[in-house]
Amino acid sequence: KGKVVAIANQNGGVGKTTTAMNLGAALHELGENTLLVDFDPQGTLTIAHGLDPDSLSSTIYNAFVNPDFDIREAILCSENGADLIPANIDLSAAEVELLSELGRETYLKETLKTLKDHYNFILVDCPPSLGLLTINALVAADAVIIPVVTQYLRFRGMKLLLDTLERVKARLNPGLPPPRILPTMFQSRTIHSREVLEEIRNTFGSQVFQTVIRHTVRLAEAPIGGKSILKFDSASAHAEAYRQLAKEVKTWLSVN
Amino acid sequence: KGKVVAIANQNGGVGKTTTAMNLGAALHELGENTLLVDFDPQGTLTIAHGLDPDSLSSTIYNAFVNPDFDIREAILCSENGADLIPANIDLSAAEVELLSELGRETYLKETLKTLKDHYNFILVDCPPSLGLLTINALVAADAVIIPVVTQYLRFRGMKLLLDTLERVKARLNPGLPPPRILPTMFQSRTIHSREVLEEIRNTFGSQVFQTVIRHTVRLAEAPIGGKSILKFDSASAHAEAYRQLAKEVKTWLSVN
Ligand SMILES: Nc1ncnc2c1ncn2[C@@H]1O[C@H](COP(=O)(O)OP(=O)(O)OP(=O)(O)O)[C@@H](O)[C@H]1O
Ligand SMILES: Nc1ncnc2c1ncn2[C@@H]1O[C@H](COP(=O)(O)OP(=O)(O)OP(=O)(O)O)[C@@H](O)[C@H]1O
Ligand SMILES: [Mg+2]
Ligand SMILES: [Mg+2]
Repeated sequence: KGKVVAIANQNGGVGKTTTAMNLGAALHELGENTLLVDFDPQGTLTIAHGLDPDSLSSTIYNAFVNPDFDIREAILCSENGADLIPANIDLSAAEVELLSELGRETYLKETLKTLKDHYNFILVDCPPSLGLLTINALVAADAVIIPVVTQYLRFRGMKLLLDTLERVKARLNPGLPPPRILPTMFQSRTIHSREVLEEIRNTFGSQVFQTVIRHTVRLAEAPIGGKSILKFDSASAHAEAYRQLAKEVKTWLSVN
Repeated sequence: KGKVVAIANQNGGVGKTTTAMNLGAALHELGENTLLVDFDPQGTLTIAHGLDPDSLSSTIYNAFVNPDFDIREAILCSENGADLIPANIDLSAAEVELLSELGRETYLKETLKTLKDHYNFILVDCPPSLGLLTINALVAADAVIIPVVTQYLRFRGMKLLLDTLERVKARLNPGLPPPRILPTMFQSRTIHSREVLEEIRNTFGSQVFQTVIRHTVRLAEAPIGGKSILKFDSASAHAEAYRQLAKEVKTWLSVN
C-alpha cells in the first residue's frame, strides 16, 4: 500500500512546494508511482508545473469537499513524471465549509484512501498555516517532512508545529511516526548557516535527513518553465540532492 | 503628526520583520523619533531585538484589546535606536476575541492614536496572513510597504494583497496612498533575480522603491545578537541600503 507524506511547516517560504515538486520527480525516477497533491489555495505547486490555477476544470477542492466526486478526474499527468492533483483559490472556501462538519479533520484521509492502491507515494504540499487544511494533511499522513531554512529567525517557529503534531498524533492519527526534518536553503560558504544546521542536528538528531538542500537560484528558476530540477538541470548537484533524499525517504518508510 | 507605516505581505519569509528592524534603525539615525510595533503573534521582531517573548510583562496585546491600558507601559527602549512594543503568542487570541466586536478593524488605529503625537514614524510588522491583525494594521496605516522577494514563485501572490488593500481603502481607510514595493533578497549575480526585478518594475513602475535589498547572510546573522544591521555592520553596503531606504520613505511621506 502507498504512503501519504505531508510536507508541512506553517512558516512561509521555507521550501515546501519545492520539496514536493523535486522529491516527487526523484521518487518517480526511482520507479515509484508517485502522486503530488497541491493542498495550498495559492496553487503554487500547480503554478510550478506551468499550469494556470484559474483555468482548471477540476481540482483537489472538488474531491475534498464532495465524497461522490471521482478523484481520478482531477489527476493530471506531467512531463516531470509524478502525477498532480492541482489546486486553486476555491480550496480556501473548504476551511469554512467543513468547519462544522462531523469528522472535518478526516476528509482528506477519506479522499486519498482509494489512491493508496495505485500510488507508492502521495506527497501533499501544505499551505503556510496550521488551519483545517494542514490538519487534514497531518491526519491523512503516514509520515511528515518538515523543511527548515538554516537561518536563525526561521528555525525558531518549530515548537508550535511540533506541539500540533503531538496533538494530531494523540487524538486523530496514532500511527504517525516522528517527523523528519529537511534542512533547506543551506549556504555552505557561511558560518551562520553551518551553525544553525549544527543546532538543528543537535536538537533533532537522527530525525534530520542526511541530505541538505543548498541555496541555489536554479531551484527558483526551474518552476518558470514548469520543470522539476531533475528535468531543468539533471546533472547538477541540486538534482542529485533530491535523488539522495528520495533514497532516504524510501529507506525511512521501508518501501522496497 | 507622526505616520503609521504597515509592513505587510501575507507570504511568509519575504523580509517584513527585517525591513521593520532595519528601516526603524535607519530612520532613528536620521533623527526621526521612531517606534516599532511587533504585530505578529510569533514575536519575531521581539526575538530579533534579543528579547524572550515569553518573559514579557506587557505587550501590544494588552493595549490592543483593552483601550484603558496605558500603552506607554508596553514601550521598551532599544540599543538599536527605535523604541519597540513587543508581542508574543497572546496576540493570537485577539483575532478570536475581537471577531464579533463593533468596529473590530479599527482597534489598532485607536491604540496608536495618542502615540502619533510622540513619534514621527510608527512601523507595524505584520504577520504572514490577511486576517484581522493585518487588516487592523492596514486600517491604522498612513502608508503601506510591501517587501517582495525577487523570485518567480514569490512574486506571484501579490494580487490577493493588492485586492485586499483596495477593499480596505474603499471601506475603512480612504486616505491610504498606493502601497510601495521593496524588492528584497535580490541576488545581483543571477539573471533570474534581475529578470524578476525587471518584471516587478514593469508592473508597478514608480511604486517600487529605488532601493533594493540584496540577499546577504549578514541580515540573517544580525538578529542573533538582537542588533539591526546598522549596529551589527554599520559600514556595510547592506546598512547603507537601509539608510537609502529611510531617505526614500521620508521623501515619499513628505516628512521634512
Ligand atoms: N534551495 C533553494 N535555494 C534557493 N531558492 C529556493 C530553494 N528552495 C526554494 N527556493 C525558492 O524559494 C521560494 C520559496 O520556496 P517554496 O515556494 O518552495 O516555499 P514554500 O514553503 O512552499 O512557500 P509557501 O509557504 O509560500 O507555500 C521560491 O521562490 C523557491 O523557488
Ligand atoms: N536580504 C536578505 N538576505 C538574506 N536573508 C534575509 C534577508 N532579509 C531577511 N533575511 C532572512 O530571511 C528570513 C526571513 O526574513 P523575515 O523574518 O524578515 O521575513 P518575514 O516576512 O518577516 O517572515 P514571516 O512571514 O515569517 O514573518 C530571516 O531568517 C531573515 O534573517
Ligand atoms: Mg508552498
Ligand atoms: Mg516577520
